[in-house]
This record gives sequence, structure tokens and C-alpha cells, in this order.
Amino acid sequence: KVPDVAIQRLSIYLRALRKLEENRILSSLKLAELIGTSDGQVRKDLAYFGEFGIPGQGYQVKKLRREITRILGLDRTWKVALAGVGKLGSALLVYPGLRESGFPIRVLFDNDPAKIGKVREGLRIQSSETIPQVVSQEEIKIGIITTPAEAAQKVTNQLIKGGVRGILNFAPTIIVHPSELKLKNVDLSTNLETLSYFLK
Amino acid sequence: KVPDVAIQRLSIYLRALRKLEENRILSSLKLAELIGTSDGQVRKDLAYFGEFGIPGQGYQVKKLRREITRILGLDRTWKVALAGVGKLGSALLVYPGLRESGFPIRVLFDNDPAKIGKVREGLRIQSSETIPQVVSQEEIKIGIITTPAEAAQKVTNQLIKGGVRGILNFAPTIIVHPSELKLKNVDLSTNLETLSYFLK
Ligand SMILES: NC(=O)c1ccc[n+]([C@@H]2O[C@H](COP(=O)([O-])OP(=O)(O)OC[C@H]3O[C@@H](n4cnc5c(N)ncnc54)[C@H](O)[C@@H]3O)[C@@H](O)[C@H]2O)c1
Ligand SMILES: NC(=O)c1ccc[n+]([C@@H]2O[C@H](COP(=O)([O-])OP(=O)(O)OC[C@H]3O[C@@H](n4cnc5c(N)ncnc54)[C@H](O)[C@@H]3O)[C@@H](O)[C@H]2O)c1
Repeated sequence: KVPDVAIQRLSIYLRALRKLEENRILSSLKLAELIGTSDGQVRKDLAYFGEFGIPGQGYQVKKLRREITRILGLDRTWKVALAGVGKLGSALLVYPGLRESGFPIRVLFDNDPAKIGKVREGLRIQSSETIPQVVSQEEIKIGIITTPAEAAQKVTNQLIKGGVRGILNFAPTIIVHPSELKLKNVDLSTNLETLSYFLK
Repeated sequence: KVPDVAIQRLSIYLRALRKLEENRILSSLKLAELIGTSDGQVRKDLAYFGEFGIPGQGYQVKKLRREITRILGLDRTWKVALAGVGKLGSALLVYPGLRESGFPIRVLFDNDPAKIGKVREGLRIQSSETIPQVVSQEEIKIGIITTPAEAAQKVTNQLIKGGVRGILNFAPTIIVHPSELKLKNVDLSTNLETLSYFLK
């Protein structure tokens, strides 16, 4: 089983490779320098996924980029559903980085009657009661949760019911979910508390 | 050396403990159930930091809460500097969760002349050229970076010069830093690309 951190590093390698000249041949040492890790770590990470370089020479940038794009499933677009169109949800909605990396937000949900029916960035906010039907019709596989913590579990269950298989959760709470669902938590407090642990 | 993930779990245990009755005695199994992990994982995590429970009985909630608060350095307030008062920075600025968990934002920096001097949430936006002096005067040890990617390295260097020792970086870029600085990246694209890896 590949550790999550190796998959995350793959995404960082890809970002570095995208800035380089396509036809260049790159050594694992050079790639390691670009992202601030070691030569051995690069080779170990890539070895999880197959044989890529020409032994003794290195990797062709274009080829390695194509391979990592395929491995990360980025050779297609993943439509995203966002639940909770509040301050954080609205910042994510207008963030160009999502669409640019192939994760365009395509459906919006909220449970505030004052917001349902309003249009934001060309999308009509729908009632979160309709999450299962709408995500299933739109064949959406990824959800982002930016609701208050107490609503996150219910919204997760609704997304799963509609066929969503991956969730990025910003609400600071533990979500119970079946193992088939891949859940990533982005937890501001936990990140800050890890910092204070080291600084104390 | 304690793995980062164990420290992050400690912060999640603390959040669960805060919701419980203080004088309760809790078994590691019960604590594990609350956060969706295993009994063995709870004991292994806590063992990194010392002896806490009464063997055969469990942990007293009040005592364990106090211990974890001390271990994470949360028995004090950590003033935070925020650089880049744009869409994401502004959402973080009004987010009550930061102040509530003991990380109040106390200084704001930006390099946009139209923003410098403006007041947001009672704080005057200062020029990012003054970062080293201001964070040093205010004895700020934690910085949050919500600038564009191309400004993040420069801002990091300015924060380090002012004595900041921990940084939470939201800009999607690799930051080169001395090992004494503790840096946590919150990278939306990497999180989403980890999801697409599993869903493909
Ligand atoms: N704002 C930040 O900077 C920030 C930072 C870190 C984490 N968070 C977390 O992100 C979440 C959102 O924060 P915010 O500041 O945007 O809050 P907010 O109150 O501005 O927005 C929350 C939105 O969720 C909606 N909502 C509530 N229940 C819902 C449901 N069942 N289905 C769909 N929508 C529902 C609300 O109507 C509202 O529009 C919170 O859990 C918060 O702890 C926020
Ligand atoms: N908006 C989001 O939802 C989101 C999500 C994930 C990541 N990010 C990342 O967070 C960062 C901020 O995104 P945003 O959407 O808020 O962008 P934004 O353009 O709205 O805000 C950026 C702010 O940084 C300021 N700035 C530029 N150079 C600076 C410097 N040297 N010192 C201090 N301030 C400086 C700008 O004047 C502006 O106010 C970006 O790196 C972005 O990739 C944003």
C-alpha cells in the first residue's frame, strides 16, 4: 500500500515538472533539489508506481509528467460539489486554482433559505436536501464540505448516497464514513496546534 | 522522534475530550471510539508523551485534557501574523475558530498600496516591508501566509528575520527554510489530487 505522503509528494513533483522544459532529461537528484527532498526519497516514491527513468541517465520531463498525470488520475476533469456556501465556501468558489488543476466546482448546496436559489459564479445554490439526487444526476464523485461542524456528518451521508467517493472536509469534526469513501480533512486548528507543540 | 500524525491525533483527542464531563473516567477503548481509531493506536499515541492513565481503570477526562493542553503548548496564547489580506486571508481573519483555539491574528501585512493603512477587524494593514520589525516588536512566533505563490518565499524570509518560528502556508509552492522553522503547508490541489489518485 502506498503511503498518502508519497502520493502527496507525487503531486508536488508534478507541479515542479510543469515548470520545466519538456524535452529536458532530469536526474532524480535534480528533481529532489527542486522540491527540497533527497535523491533517495524521489527514487523510493517513484518506485511505488513503476519504472520511469532511463537507468544512469534520468527522467525525460515530458514522459514523467505524463506518467504522474495518469497515476494521479488527472488525465480527466473531476466535477466537484460544494456544500456550505459561507465565507470559506465562497472563497473556494472564486479561487481559480480549483478549475485550473482540473477540479471545477459544478454544484452548490446550502440549507439557508435566504441563499437557496441565488446564483454565485454562474451556479444556482440548491437545497442540501437535494444532494443525493443532484450529485447522482451530475455524476459528481468529489465533494467539498464547508458547512458548520454540526452539519458535516449529515452532508457526508447525503453525498455518499448520491455516489460521491471522495470528500475534502474543512469542518473541524470527526466524520464517520465507510472505508470505500476517501476522506481528507483540512483542519486549521490541528495544523496550528502541531506548530505550537514544536514551538513551546 | 514523535511522528507529526501522532501530534495531530493528540489535537483531535483534545477536541473530543473538551466535549465530555470533566470528572468522568474514560477507557482508551472509549476514547478510540469517539475519534474513530483503535484502542491500540490511542495507547501508542499517548505513550509517546508519558504515563497518563490509571492502569486497568482508564484516564480521568480533566487530567488528560490538562496534560494534552500542556503537551501541545496550548496553556498560553500564540499571537499570529497574517501576510496577504486577500480573499482567503480575509476569510481566516473573520473566522472565530482561530481566536477560540488560542491563535488570535494580531498583525496584518499586505504589499498592495490600496490596502496598506486600511483597518480590518480592528487591525491596521501594514506594509509587508515592515514584517521583520513588527513581528519582532510584537514577539510573534507564528505566521500565516495567504499571499500569491510567487511572494511566499520572500514573506517567509521576512517572517524568519523577525523571529517567527512556525508558519502555516496556504500558497501552493515549495518554500525553502532552515530546519529550525516549523512549516506546515495547507495545499488544496495536493489534497484534491490525493483524492483523484484513489478515485480513478
Ligand atoms: N472561515 C474560515 O476561514 C475557516 C477556516 C477553517 C475552517 N473553517 C470551517 O469551515 C466551515 C465553514 O466556515 P465559514 O467561516 O465559511 O462559516 P459560515 O457560517 O460563513 O458558512 C457556513 C455555511 O454552511 C451553510 N450550512 C449550514 N448547514 C448546512 C447544511 N446542512 N447543508 C449545506 N449547507 C449548510 C450555512 O448556511 C452557511 O452558508 C466551518 O466548519 C468552519 O469551522 C472555516
Ligand atoms: N482563495 C482560496 O480559496 C484559496 C484556496 C487555496 C489556496 N489559496 C492560495 O492562497 C493564496 C491567497 O489566495 P487568494 O485567493 O486570497 O488571493 P488574493 O489575490 O485574493 O490575495 C492575495 C493577497 O496577497 C497580497 N500580497 C501579494 N504579495 C504580497 C507580499 N509580498 N506580501 C504581503 N502580501 C502580498 C495581495 O495584495 C493580496 O491582497 C494564494 O497563494 C492561493 O493560491 C487560495
